[in-house]
Amino acid sequence: MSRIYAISNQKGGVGKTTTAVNLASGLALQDQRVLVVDLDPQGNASSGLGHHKATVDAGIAEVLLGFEEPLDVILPTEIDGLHLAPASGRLVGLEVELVDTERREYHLQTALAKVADAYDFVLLDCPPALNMLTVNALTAAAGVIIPLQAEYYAMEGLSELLRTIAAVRKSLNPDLERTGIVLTMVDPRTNLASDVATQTRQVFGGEVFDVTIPRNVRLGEAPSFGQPIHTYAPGSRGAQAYHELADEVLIRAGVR
Amino acid sequence: MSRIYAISNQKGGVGKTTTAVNLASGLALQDQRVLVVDLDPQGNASSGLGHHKATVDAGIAEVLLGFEEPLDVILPTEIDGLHLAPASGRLVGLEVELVDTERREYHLQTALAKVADAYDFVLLDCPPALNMLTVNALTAAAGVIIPLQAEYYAMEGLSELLRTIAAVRKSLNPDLERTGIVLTMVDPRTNLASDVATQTRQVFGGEVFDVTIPRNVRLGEAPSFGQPIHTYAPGSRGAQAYHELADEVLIRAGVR
Ligand SMILES: Nc1ncnc2c1ncn2[C@@H]1O[C@H](COP(=O)(O)OP(=O)(O)OP(=O)(O)O)[C@@H](O)[C@H]1O
Ligand SMILES: Nc1ncnc2c1ncn2[C@@H]1O[C@H](COP(=O)(O)OP(=O)(O)OP(=O)(O)O)[C@@H](O)[C@H]1O
Ligand SMILES: [Mg+2]
Ligand SMILES: [Mg+2]
Repeated sequence: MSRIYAISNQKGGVGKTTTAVNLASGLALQDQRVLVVDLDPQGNASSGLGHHKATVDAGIAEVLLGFEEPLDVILPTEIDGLHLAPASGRLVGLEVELVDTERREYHLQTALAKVADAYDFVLLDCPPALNMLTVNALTAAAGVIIPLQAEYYAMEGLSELLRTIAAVRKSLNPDLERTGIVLTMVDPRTNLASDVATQTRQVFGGEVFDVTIPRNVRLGEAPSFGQPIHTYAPGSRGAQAYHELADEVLIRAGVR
Repeated sequence: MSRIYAISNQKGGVGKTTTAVNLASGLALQDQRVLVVDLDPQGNASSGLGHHKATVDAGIAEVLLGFEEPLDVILPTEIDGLHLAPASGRLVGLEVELVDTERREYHLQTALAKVADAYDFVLLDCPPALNMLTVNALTAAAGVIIPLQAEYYAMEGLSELLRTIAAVRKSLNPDLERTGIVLTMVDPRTNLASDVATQTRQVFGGEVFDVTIPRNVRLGEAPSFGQPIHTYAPGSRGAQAYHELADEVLIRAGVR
């Protein structure tokens, strides 16, 4: 039984890709078979896992357009059991190409149904927009993990994201749940971060994961080596935090 | 003679809005008449200047759709001489509405031509995507100011942005220049930030503004009060850095 999670937040730079890549590696190190799908035209999750989009002939865009089968584009990574459906250059124009097609919101759901059983978890890295790529992710997913940067602008956009999730649940994917909110880039030395973190836990209670992801420069360095944190800096606070997040996700998924 | 600058980078969370709002206030404090246009459906520049999008009946989206004249939606801010064309809720669906219209890339250019002469500078805050709203901004602008976070993923996206600017210059706006790259959120204590900053200056030379915007928590706090940095924390390093950026922009614009 594969669990598909969308990692989504339309606010930019809140740690979606960093969470997708490092939660995936945390889960893989707990003997889970994991697939990361890079739905962001920037292709950061791809390069963060060692496959720069410029080197990718066919990726998830070609699958969504019907030119390739999912298994034909999936790549291995440095971590056993962790695979990637990469971004290719074609993803840049896909938004407009998808808009006029039949059942435009269901392309990803249909594609993933062909491979999901080969994985315990599928993580969908979303672009910073509530666009057709994100709607495809929310339609294909069983749950949404929301990275939330402990900053004012990030908090401001949360209600719009929750409205979009509710709208998708109502009209496209009745099983879509809110799996959890993970606080990211929290620098405990600043009042801003601790105030926002406290407020978020007050408002959302148990929906917020217990672990808080600290600001940790190793998380920013790892992508330049094409590695997740657990191979780049296994002893770092960033690696520890994403281990803990993987534990919590396993519990919420009912695997533990 | 009004100078229109797009503040653009498709990478999310690199400081586009923070730069648009605080460069605007830095210029206004140097007796320039400034208009900020919020083209991001998130509406961060609007709330950063004290006008939450939920309270806006008509904004730039209504102007681009032809329902309102620009002067009808422009709002004052706390700073004399600094005005805002805010985001409204309608901006969320505008991308799809614009795609099928005549001369879809020129709506903003046409709208701004009606008001630009009332301002010395017009700053366009762009969403984190190379979409129709961003293309409208690049078509209306004389120059592009590129906020660049000193991180690996941000560097990775730069070449795609430069290609898009070149494409717009070739087919839509022959006068479009690259005004400059401003390094943002630079924490001098980390090697990552200083390495990326050094590399950027080596590759782009004088195109990179001399001032580096440091990571400064005051810049993150100011938006929750709806104020630019120069009224929220005038003595902060963030305020000083955006003062210096305003000086450099005045020089590059030929005003100094
Ligand atoms: N906990 C952290 N500590 C330090 N740096 C981090 C942390 N999380 C993410 N980063 C860095 O911050 C930047 C933004 O993170 P990331 O790219 O993962 O966000 P995103 O939400 O995927 O952005 P986008 O909206 O562009 O897709 C990246 O350069 C990343 O390396
Ligand atoms: N120099 C800085 N020091 C500290 N915090 C900063 C700085 N610049 C921006 N921030 C904060 O970092 C976050 C990202 O900045 P901002 O929202 O301006 O980026 P953006 O590029 O406009 O994001 P988006 O892609 O979502 O539009 C915000 O919460 C902002 O308050
Ligand atoms: Mg990302
Ligand atoms: Mg912004």
